[in-house]
Amino acid sequence: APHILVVGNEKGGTGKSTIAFHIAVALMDAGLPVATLDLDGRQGSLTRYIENRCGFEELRNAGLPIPLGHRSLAPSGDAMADARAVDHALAELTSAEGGGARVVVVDTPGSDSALSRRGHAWADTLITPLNDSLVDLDVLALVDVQSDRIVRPSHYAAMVWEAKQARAQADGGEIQWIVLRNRLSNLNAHNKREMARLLGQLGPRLGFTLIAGLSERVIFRELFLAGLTLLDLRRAGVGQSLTMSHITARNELRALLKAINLGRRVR
Amino acid sequence: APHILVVGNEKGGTGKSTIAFHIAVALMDAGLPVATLDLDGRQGSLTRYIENRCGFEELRNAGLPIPLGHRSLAPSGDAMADARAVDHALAELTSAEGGGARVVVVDTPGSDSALSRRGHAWADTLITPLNDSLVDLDVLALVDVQSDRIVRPSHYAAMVWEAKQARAQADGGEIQWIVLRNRLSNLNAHNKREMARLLGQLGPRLGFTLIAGLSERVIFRELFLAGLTLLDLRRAGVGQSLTMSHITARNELRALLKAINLGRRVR
Ligand SMILES: Nc1ncnc2c1ncn2[C@@H]1O[C@H](COP(=O)(O)OP(=O)(O)OP(=O)(O)O)[C@@H](O)[C@H]1O
Ligand SMILES: Nc1ncnc2c1ncn2[C@@H]1O[C@H](COP(=O)(O)OP(=O)(O)OP(=O)(O)O)[C@@H](O)[C@H]1O
Ligand SMILES: [Mg+2]
Ligand SMILES: [Mg+2]
Repeated sequence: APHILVVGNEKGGTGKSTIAFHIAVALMDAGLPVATLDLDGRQGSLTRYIENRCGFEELRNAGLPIPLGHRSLAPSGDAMADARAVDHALAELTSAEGGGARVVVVDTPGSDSALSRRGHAWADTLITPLNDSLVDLDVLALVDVQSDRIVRPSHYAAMVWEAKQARAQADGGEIQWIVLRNRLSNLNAHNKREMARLLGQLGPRLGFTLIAGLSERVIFRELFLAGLTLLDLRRAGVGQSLTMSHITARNELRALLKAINLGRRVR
Repeated sequence: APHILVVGNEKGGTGKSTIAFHIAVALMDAGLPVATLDLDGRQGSLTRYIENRCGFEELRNAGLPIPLGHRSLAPSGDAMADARAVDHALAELTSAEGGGARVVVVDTPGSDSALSRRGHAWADTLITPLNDSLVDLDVLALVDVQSDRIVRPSHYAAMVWEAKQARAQADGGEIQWIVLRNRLSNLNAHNKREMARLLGQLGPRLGFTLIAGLSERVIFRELFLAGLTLLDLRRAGVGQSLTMSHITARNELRALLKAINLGRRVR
């Protein structure tokens, strides 16, 4: 069965679209047949990344890998219709006529929606990025200021739990949940320790694996207009060499890919 | 008439709630009668900030200024009812019985909603923060990769234009639109210049004033659990002294306040 990889977090601006795009490119780079699904159709950051990539490829003929298929869905106002649209898009993208993708990378909006909930319920792997910030942590769990302890899960954790239930009931399947610290800085040692500690406690309670994640690096965003990632820089048609910072960034991306267990069938 | 200050950007995680809270505290610090309205009731970051502040004040009796009133609205599913709820909340917060606020700071979600659109239509001042990122710029305007020029306005710019129309038709009033670069870093000179150039061109076209904004500083987020800002640190009950970085942060906040023209009547 194809592997559905969802990038989700109800908190805005945690890096969902950025990570969805970078994972899709990394998987294509590794030779896998990948399709992409944008469930944040109104904002469409992932769609824009892919349109920009196609535009760049048209100009430069650099041999850039492009997803086998891409769909973008925006809310229709009808929750049932939205859920059906998600099912339909996934079926299409993984069908032989639709491109035969074995992995579908799904981007979701930073808000609650029928499209997002349905997407989450299909996940084999759910990747949740967040900033190293107590404000971001708040959608996962409430923390008590006096004791610095976790009080209870918050609304996005509840949404993921419901998705896990939906998945289990649908086909007995499991969602592998990975939480990823994103936009990490070298500074603020105290804040970093605090986040690592709280997330470390939360993982076993909510059922997710914590991975170190990506640092704040302009290379993860400055190539947006060309739809490129640092992995594309050394291609013939692009022709840039990698700096030290790029190499560290590439290692961060590789560590992320390694943590995603795509399953033997896909490999 | 009371001054309605809306913090808006359909793009997620640009710093809306953080800035809404810091502006509210800064205005109360300056002695103004302030109320707060959270139109992102499901996520509730601004509400959580204020609840945490009240909790801290209960514990410590530090004499922290608290908003005269606070309301939180979440989508009801009925757009007309949502719009009426916004009107009602603003009327309540500015009424004598409701606290008599002369400034209402309104936080909005990082997504399109009836609550957010109605809030935008009431704005005297609209503050739009964004990251120094072409991905964030994309909701304001499409940029062509070959020419590095602005092609056309994007969906959030269109939403603001509609809000300006709604405001003009309602009472002939004007929305002062301020765009604020947030989470700025000292590094990445090329990217910073690029963003400054593109936003500089976009300002006159879309009708906003660009201000330099806030740097990425952990002091803007590490006090979330206590509902504090750096402006509170020197109060008797809190008793911390300011570091050099705090002083620079305070100057950034002051520059932001200065740029907001609250109008003679409020002062
Ligand atoms: N590791 C990183 N290094 C540098 N910039 C980053 C990184 N991750 C994300 N960004 C930038 O941070 C901002 C938010 O990222 P992104 O748009 O991918 O988040 P999102 O969760 O998809 O947001 P939304 O909730 O609006 O969909 C963007 O400007 C993006 O370019
Ligand atoms: N100037 C800053 N310095 C450091 N951290 C910041 C700054 N501004 C915002 N942040 C952090 O960035 C993240 C996003 O900020 P915030 O939640 O205020 O954005 P938002 O636009 O309200 O997001 P949403 O779209 O989810 O409502 C939070 O983790 C916040 O603590
Ligand atoms: Mg996104
Ligand atoms: Mg917010």
